[in-house]
Amino acid sequence: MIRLRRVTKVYKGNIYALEDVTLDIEKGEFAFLVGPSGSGKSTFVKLLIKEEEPTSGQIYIADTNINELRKWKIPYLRRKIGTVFQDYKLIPHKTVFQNVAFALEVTGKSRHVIDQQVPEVLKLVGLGHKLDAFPDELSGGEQQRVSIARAFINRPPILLADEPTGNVDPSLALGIVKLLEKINSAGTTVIMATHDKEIVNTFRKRVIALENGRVIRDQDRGVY
Amino acid sequence: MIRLRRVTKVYKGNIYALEDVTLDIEKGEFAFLVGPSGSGKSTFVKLLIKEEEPTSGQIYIADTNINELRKWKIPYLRRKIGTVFQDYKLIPHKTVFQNVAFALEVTGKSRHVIDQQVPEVLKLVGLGHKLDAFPDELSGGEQQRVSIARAFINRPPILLADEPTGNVDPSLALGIVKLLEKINSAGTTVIMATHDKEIVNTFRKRVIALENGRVIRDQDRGVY
Ligand SMILES: Nc1ncnc2c1ncn2[C@@H]1O[C@H](COP(=O)(O)OP(=O)(O)OP(=O)(O)O)[C@@H](O)[C@H]1O
Ligand SMILES: Nc1ncnc2c1ncn2[C@@H]1O[C@H](COP(=O)(O)OP(=O)(O)OP(=O)(O)O)[C@@H](O)[C@H]1O
Ligand SMILES: [Mg+2]
Ligand SMILES: [Mg+2]
Repeated sequence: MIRLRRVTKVYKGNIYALEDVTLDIEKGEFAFLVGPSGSGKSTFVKLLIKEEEPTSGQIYIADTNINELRKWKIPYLRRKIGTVFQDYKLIPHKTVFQNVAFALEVTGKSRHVIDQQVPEVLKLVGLGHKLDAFPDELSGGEQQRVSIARAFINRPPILLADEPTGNVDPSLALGIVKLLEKINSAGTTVIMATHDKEIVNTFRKRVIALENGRVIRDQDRGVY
Repeated sequence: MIRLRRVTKVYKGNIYALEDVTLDIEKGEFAFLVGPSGSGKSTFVKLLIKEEEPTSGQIYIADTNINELRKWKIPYLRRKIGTVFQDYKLIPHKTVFQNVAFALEVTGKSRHVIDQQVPEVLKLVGLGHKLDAFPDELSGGEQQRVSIARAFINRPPILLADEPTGNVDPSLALGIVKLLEKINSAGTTVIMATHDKEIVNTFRKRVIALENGRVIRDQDRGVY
């Protein structure tokens, strides 16, 4: 489902954010992406949604070589991939409800479906009581949870979560990853970049470890 | 040094972010502030630097009642309190070096002192090689570390850190808190809001626990 072949990303100033990465992630897998700060996790995520392009190498998503994807097709790619960003990327002038509803509006869902599904998914992340709040009226962890709700409300085939539990307490973190596990058991391929050692060691999923842009370890049922 | 007397903060919509908080933090103490997402930790920090004002109650910093502080004096208050924000608040059009140098410029330090101290403090947080990078060219954890460097370069008497390790790996988190401990042993009062259970249980400092805006626990050498 997701295939990287010798993918390298060099930023200006000769910064090798990813170097010669080759790996496959099959449909329905759950993988943790771990590694020190600056090791390339967010870069990995950005390459998959074409927010950045590789310096060299090939990336295939569901058999499509995304290097060759025309610009006008990128929004369709991103609709297949729900993304929780490390910096949330919420729309400041829209409420919590509107931010999450937006993900359904762009796929043409009816008002009726939106009014039913948005509160439902926000309850799942514990924010049923914040529907009318604006992003700047939320705590850090609450903003993070809105970003999570928005990423999976469409039940996309792939869910990329870039450090989705960095700003929440351990019991809420557990709840979030259990939710990702539930989404995964429904068929969604889940890739979660994280620094949370406890979570990785608790869930024992595939662990892909990065260091200085290289994959140094890749284990099924791995530990941090 | 820091005294709160029956401090309550209610946001619009009747949200009690802090409720009837009374506590003292003495000069030179190190306290962890813990609690679930949305429990009031960031609100606590904002009240101390007058980014928000209490709905009721009194706040004293170094014997000054900050409720009565004139608006023009607020920058002087904030120079006494180095703050690491949960959302970093870096200046986008300034480099890493310039962002940190700014904290020294506003206290009138000479160019000579700035050119010597800025690289030094950035090396301490592992960013000696990123001086000329801009915030949007940094990883999440790197931006967090610039925010930390900027907060303590002035060796302020009080350091407030709002979740300074949320975006870094465990070994780097340990390094950061060890650095805060070193700053504390030099006389700085340190208050660190955190979700990191491991860190709190490792360092065994005073633990102030919030829940729904109330202090539910306050222990010396506490655990998460
Ligand atoms: N400007 C605001 N307007 C309205 N409500 C707010 C505002 N800022 C915070 N809140 C609410 O106040 C409560 C406490 O928020 P606060 O940011 O202090 O929590 P926190 O403990 O820092 O959470 P986290 O661990 O998620 O960062 C939350 O319910 C939040 O939604
Ligand atoms: N736009 C950019 N321009 C230049 N360098 C960049 C850019 N984005 C990232 N980098 C650098 O590439 C490297 C990898 O960054 P990346 O954001 O992928 O790390 P990360 O593993 O997500 O780190 P963290 O855990 O701190 O979020 C870092 O050295 C970073 O400074
Ligand atoms: Mg990152
Ligand atoms: Mg907070």
